[in-house]
Parts: sequence; C-alpha cells; structure tokens
Amino acid sequence: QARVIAIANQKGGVGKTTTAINLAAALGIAGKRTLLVDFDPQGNATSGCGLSTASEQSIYHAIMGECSLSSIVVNPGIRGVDICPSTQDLYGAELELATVENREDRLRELLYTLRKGYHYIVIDCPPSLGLLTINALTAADSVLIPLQCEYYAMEGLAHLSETVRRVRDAFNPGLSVEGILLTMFDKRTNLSREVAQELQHHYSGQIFQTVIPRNVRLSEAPSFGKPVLYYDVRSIGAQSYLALASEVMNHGST
Amino acid sequence: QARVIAIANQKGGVGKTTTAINLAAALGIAGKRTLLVDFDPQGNATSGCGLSTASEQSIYHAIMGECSLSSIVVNPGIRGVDICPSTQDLYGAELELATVENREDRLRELLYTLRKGYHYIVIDCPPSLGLLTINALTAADSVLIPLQCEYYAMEGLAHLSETVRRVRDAFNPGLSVEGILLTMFDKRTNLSREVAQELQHHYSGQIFQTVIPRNVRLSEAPSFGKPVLYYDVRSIGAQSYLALASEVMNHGST
Ligand SMILES: Nc1ncnc2c1ncn2[C@@H]1O[C@H](COP(=O)(O)OP(=O)(O)OP(=O)(O)O)[C@@H](O)[C@H]1O
Ligand SMILES: Nc1ncnc2c1ncn2[C@@H]1O[C@H](COP(=O)(O)OP(=O)(O)OP(=O)(O)O)[C@@H](O)[C@H]1O
Ligand SMILES: [Mg+2]
Ligand SMILES: [Mg+2]
Repeated sequence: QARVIAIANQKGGVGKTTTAINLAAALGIAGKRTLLVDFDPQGNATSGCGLSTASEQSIYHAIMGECSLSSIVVNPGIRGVDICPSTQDLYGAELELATVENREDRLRELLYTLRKGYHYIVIDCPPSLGLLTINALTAADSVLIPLQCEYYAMEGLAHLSETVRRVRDAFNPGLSVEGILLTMFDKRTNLSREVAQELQHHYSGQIFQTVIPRNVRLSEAPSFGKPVLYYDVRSIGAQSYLALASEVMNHGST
Repeated sequence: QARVIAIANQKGGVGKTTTAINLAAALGIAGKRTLLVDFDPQGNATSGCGLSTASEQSIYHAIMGECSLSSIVVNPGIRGVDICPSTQDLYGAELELATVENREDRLRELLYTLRKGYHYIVIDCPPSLGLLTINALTAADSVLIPLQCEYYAMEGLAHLSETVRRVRDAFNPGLSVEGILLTMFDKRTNLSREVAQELQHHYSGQIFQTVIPRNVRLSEAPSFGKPVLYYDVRSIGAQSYLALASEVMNHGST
C-alpha cells in the first residue's frame, strides 16, 4: 500500500516541482516503485521529466471522470518512476470543481485504485491553496513543505499549517507533516542563516536534516528533461536529494 | 487619469511582488503619485512595505462590496505611494467570485473611483491565472511580466500571452503588454544568458532594456518592511528599479 506524499506550499518558486521530481527519481533509484502525480496546471513536473504537456488525456480528464487514472499513467524512462502528466486543461479544474459533489475527494478516490502498485506516490502542487491543493492534501498521508530561506517564504508558513489542520479536521484525519525542507540555501548570505535559525526555533522537530543548497545544476536539469540524478549525479543538488530520499524512507515503514 | 499596470505571471517566485513594491517606490521618488494594490492573498506587498496583513478591512472587503476602496487606502510612509493592503480573507475570493455577476470586472469598477488621484496604479498579482489575476488584467491598461531567467519560467510565457489575448478580446480591448522584465539575472551562469538570448529571439521588442540582477539586498529589504530604495539605495537592486521606473515613465504619456 503506497505512502502518499503531497509537496505543497502556496508561496511560489520555493522548489516544489524540483523536490517532487528529484525525490521521486531518488526513491526510484533506491528500488521503490514511485508514481509522480503532476497536479499543477503549469505542467513543470511533466516537462521537467521530458514529457509533453499537450497530451490528449491527462490528470484533468481523470479528475473530471472522463477516463481512469491508470489509462494516463506514463513511464518517462526514469528507473522505478511512473508519471501522471498534467496539461493546461487543469487550469479550468479549480472553477469547474467548485460546484461538484465531494469536490475535495476526487484525487483520493482516483489514487485509491493505484495505491497497491507503488511504494510511494508523490504529488506536485500548484502555488495556491485552492481546490487542487486541497485535493492533494485530502489524498495524502503526509505533506512535505519546501521552504526557500527567504523572508516572504516564512510568512506563508503559519497559514499553510492552518490549512493542513483544517484539511485534517474536515477530510483527512491521518494527514501528518512529513517535514519542512529548506531549499535554495545559500551559505554565503546572512538571510539564509537567519531564516534557518528562526525556523529551528519555531518548528523544531519538523525540519529535515537534509538541506538543499542553491545549485545551478538543479535549474539546468529541466531543460534536458531529466531529474538532476540523470543529468549530473555528482552535483551537490543530486547528492542532497539522495539524502532526502533516505530520510523520507527512514520516516515511514514502507 | 492614472495609468494602471498589472504585475502578473502565473509562475511562482519570479519577482512579481519585488517588482510591484520597488517600481511603485521608484515612481513615488520620481514625483509620480502611485497606488500599490496588493491583490495577492499572501499579502507580501503589504508586509514588504511594513504594514500588517491582519487589518479588519482590506481589498477583499472592497471587492465583495462591503466597503469603498478609498476607505482602505493606507499611506505606509513611502514618498508618493499609497497602498490597498491585502489579508488572508482574499483566499476566499477566488471561489466566492466564481458565481457572482460581472465577476471579472469588480476591480476595474473599484479602481474607477480612484484613478483621478494618481499618476500610476500598480497591481501585484498572485501566482495563478484565476479570477484575481483576470480581474487585474481586466482593470489594467498594460501588464508587466517579470520573468526569472530559468527554464520553467520560459515555459509558462506562451500560456500567459494567450491569457492576455483572451482578456483583451473578452473584457479589455485596451490591454497591452508593458514589457517582459528579466529578473534574478545571474551573469555567472550559462542558463541566465541562454534564457535571455532565447527571449530576445522570440519576444524581441517586448523586453525591457533594464535587467534586474540577482541581488541579496532585494531579498533582505522585506524583512525590514521597506522597499530596497529605502533600505540600500546604492545597491544594484535599487539602481535597477530606478532605471525600470524611468523606462516605464518614458513608455507612457502620464
Ligand atoms: N536548490 C536549487 N538551486 C538552484 N535552483 C533551484 C533550486 N531549486 C529550484 N531551483 C530553480 O528555481 C526555480 C523555482 O523552483 P521550482 O519551479 O521547483 O519551484 P516551485 O515551488 O515548484 O514553483 P511554482 O510555485 O511555480 O510551482 C526553478 O527554475 C528551479 O529550476
Ligand atoms: N533580483 C532579485 N535578487 C535576489 N532575490 C530576489 C530578487 N527578486 C526577488 N527576490 C527574492 O526572491 C523571492 C521571490 O520573489 P517574489 O516574492 O517577489 O516573487 P513573486 O513572483 O512575487 O512570488 P509569488 O509567485 O509567490 O507571488 C523573494 O524572497 C524575493 O525577496
Ligand atoms: Mg512547481
Ligand atoms: Mg508575490
């Protein structure tokens, strides 16, 4: 039975997609069969793995009940990893879901059919707290929160924790916090160190040991359609995501 | 009659808020009375100017017709700049607006009453293409598109241009593109140079001469609640936004 992890933070550009792709790839290399669900209409997790964001059927059609989830699962050629691609159609889902029955539960129902075939399911979320992110939190066993070491990123954390609490109370009592992941850490700046210290103070016990440094190889890899592990495995970015994967594997029992 | 400029891009973390605050402050220093509208529920433009994101009344209440816009305008102590602050209530607006009359037009109607009092109105948008951003594009004379020099940021540009075209056809025939602003440009990386070259190739004529370099002073300033011009005016970040403001002033006739 797969462990489902949602990668969420309404703050934009904090490393959600980069974490979703590279954590999934690292879990795959460690021999864990992993499904990566791209639940962001931008489709960055889809294109970051070399797939097209213009396919006929995608997660949008599955969510709206027009096809099964298994019919859209694709193997992008990354060891141990399958993907549910996203397309721009998903932009319409936020408004279209607003008025349907059990609108928060659609993704959880869909994933139910596939959980037996994987060890992990990783869901990349858009930068918002709308119905797509709520669906992901309702479907997840835990939420992994990437956090850039910057001022604005800290600001949104209290509101995100509040949203997680509300989803736990209303839809998903088992939802826990997998952890807060510091991303784009730049040891040369005071800002990164100050934010990290402040986080340790307010959220101690919830922060991953692994810290992802700012590393240009991480931002170059998507233009080759590959996770960084297949672009430059010796880079500090790749090594950090391998370390993150072992922390995640040690957390759970799968 | 104020010129209304929306700062929009659905890609997260590309520098929308940083541009909105620092462009508004630079226009204020140049003697142009400027209204900064924080239309993002995250409230980063509000807190980045030292104001609280927990006030009783905000742009949310004005949009929902509960108070006038002028009653929520605040002077944050930045020369020539007033602000319409945002609070977390705005998170609810996307869903609440979904089923009301002329839902795309609410912000344009509100701003109509204030346009005479300012030279410029600058609107900070959330990282999405939902009803809040559509409202901002409907109310605007032009859209300024901040673009990080990274692969994923390039990907969303075609879809954003498509959305601008659709808003122009359906709601706002006068909507033009103020320009594409390259942000967080790092001259040490090939990626920044390659993205800049690719942009010049596909969007030539629409790109600002001014390029905003990656500069840590820009990310430090918000923790002091000040635009970078009031935190470190000699920094390259501050100088770049002063240059951007003169380009914007030369574009228009105000
Ligand atoms: N550790 C890192 N070092 C350097 N660049 C990074 C790192 N992590 C992510 N990036 C780059 O920063 C940008 C933002 O990251 P990413 O797109 O993964 O964030 P996101 O949270 O998914 O954004 P969005 O909110 O738009 O979904 C991307 O261009 C990515 O390549
Ligand atoms: N030129 C720059 N140099 C260094 N840091 C920058 C620069 N511009 C913005 N930043 C920092 O990068 C982060 C992202 O910028 P910002 O929050 O302005 O982007 P945004 O597009 O408004 O994000 P969102 O999509 O969440 O609204 C912030 O922490 C900001 O301080
Ligand atoms: Mg993303
Ligand atoms: Mg912003």
